[in-house]
Amino acid sequence: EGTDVSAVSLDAKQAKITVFRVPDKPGISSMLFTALGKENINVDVIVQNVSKDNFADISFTVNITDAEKTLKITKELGKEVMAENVVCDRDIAKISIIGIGMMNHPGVAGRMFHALGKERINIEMISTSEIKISCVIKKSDGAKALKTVHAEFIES
Amino acid sequence: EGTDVSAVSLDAKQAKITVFRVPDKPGISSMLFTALGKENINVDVIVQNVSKDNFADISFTVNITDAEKTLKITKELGKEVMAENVVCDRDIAKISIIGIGMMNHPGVAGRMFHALGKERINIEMISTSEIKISCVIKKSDGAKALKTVHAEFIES
Ligand SMILES: C[C@@H](O)[C@H](N)C(=O)O
Ligand SMILES: C[C@@H](O)[C@H](N)C(=O)O
Repeated sequence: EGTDVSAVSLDAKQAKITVFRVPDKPGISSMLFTALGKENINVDVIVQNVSKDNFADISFTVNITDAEKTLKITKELGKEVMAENVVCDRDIAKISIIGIGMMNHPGVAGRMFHALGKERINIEMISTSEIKISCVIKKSDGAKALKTVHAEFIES
Repeated sequence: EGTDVSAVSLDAKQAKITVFRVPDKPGISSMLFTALGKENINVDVIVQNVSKDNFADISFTVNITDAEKTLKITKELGKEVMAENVVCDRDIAKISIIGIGMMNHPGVAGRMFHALGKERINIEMISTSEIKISCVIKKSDGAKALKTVHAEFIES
C-alpha cells in the first residue's frame, strides 16, 4: 500500500509543561529554552501554535523524572516574561509513528489520527517532522493508542 | 563543542493554514486530515497545542502552490466542525535545524531560538522531533534567519 511507516512508539514517561500567554515577540522562546538548557533539562517535544492577540502558548515535554524541577524553573521564567500561567501535566503519553518521507504521503497523518479518533482517544498536542508524527494523549489511553496505531500501520 | 546539528535549511515556499477553535474532542483531527489526504494535499508541519476551555487551534503548512485549494477545502471542513475561523498565511518561511539526537542536548533549542531572537526575528510556530527543530517565521525574515542560524551551528 506504499506506506512508509516503519515503527510505532509509545513514551509513557513524559510530562508536559505549558507556559500560557507569553508575549509573542522576539526573544521570549530564546530566554525560556536557553535557561532550561543551562539547567541541563532535556526537552523532547516543543510546540507553539500561532498567536492570537499577540500572545502565544508554548508547551514542551520532559522526562517525568524532571517534571518537578522543570515546573519550578519554568514558573520563575514565566514570571519574568509575565506569562499568565505555567502548568504541568503528568497525565500524558506520547504516541508516535516513524517513517521515511511520510510527509510526502498525503493521508498518513489522517490515518494515524483516525486510528486514535475511532477509539475515542483525544489528541491533546500534535508535533511533526518528515520522519515522525507525535501526538500527546492521556496516559491512560497509551496502551489503547499503541494497539490501534500499530494495527493501522504495522499489521495491515 | 559536541553539537550534533548537521544541517540548517530554509523553506520559503510554504503557506500556513490555521483552523481556529475546533472542539477539542476525539475525531476532529482525523476528519480534517483524512479529508486533506483524500484531496492529495501534502501537509508538512502540523502543530496543535493544548486546548483551553475545550477548544484547540490546529495549524499546518503546505506548499504555497497548494495554498488556495487547501484553504478552500479547509474552510468547508472548518464549517463542518464549527471552527471559529480558517485563515491562510502565505507570508511565511520555515527555518529548520537538523541533527542526530538533538533532543538529548539541552540547549540546542535555546541556541536556535537565541540566534533568531537576537536578530529580532519573531518565532510564529515551533514544531520538533529528535532530529529536527522547525520554526515558522515571516517570509521576509527568511534570509536573515538562515544566516544567523547557520552562523550559530555550522560555522562555529
Ligand atoms: C512566543 C515566542 O516564540 C516568541 N514569538 C519568540 O520569538 O520568542
Ligand atoms: C483538536 C483535535 O486534535 C482533537 N483533540 C482530536 O482528537 O481530534
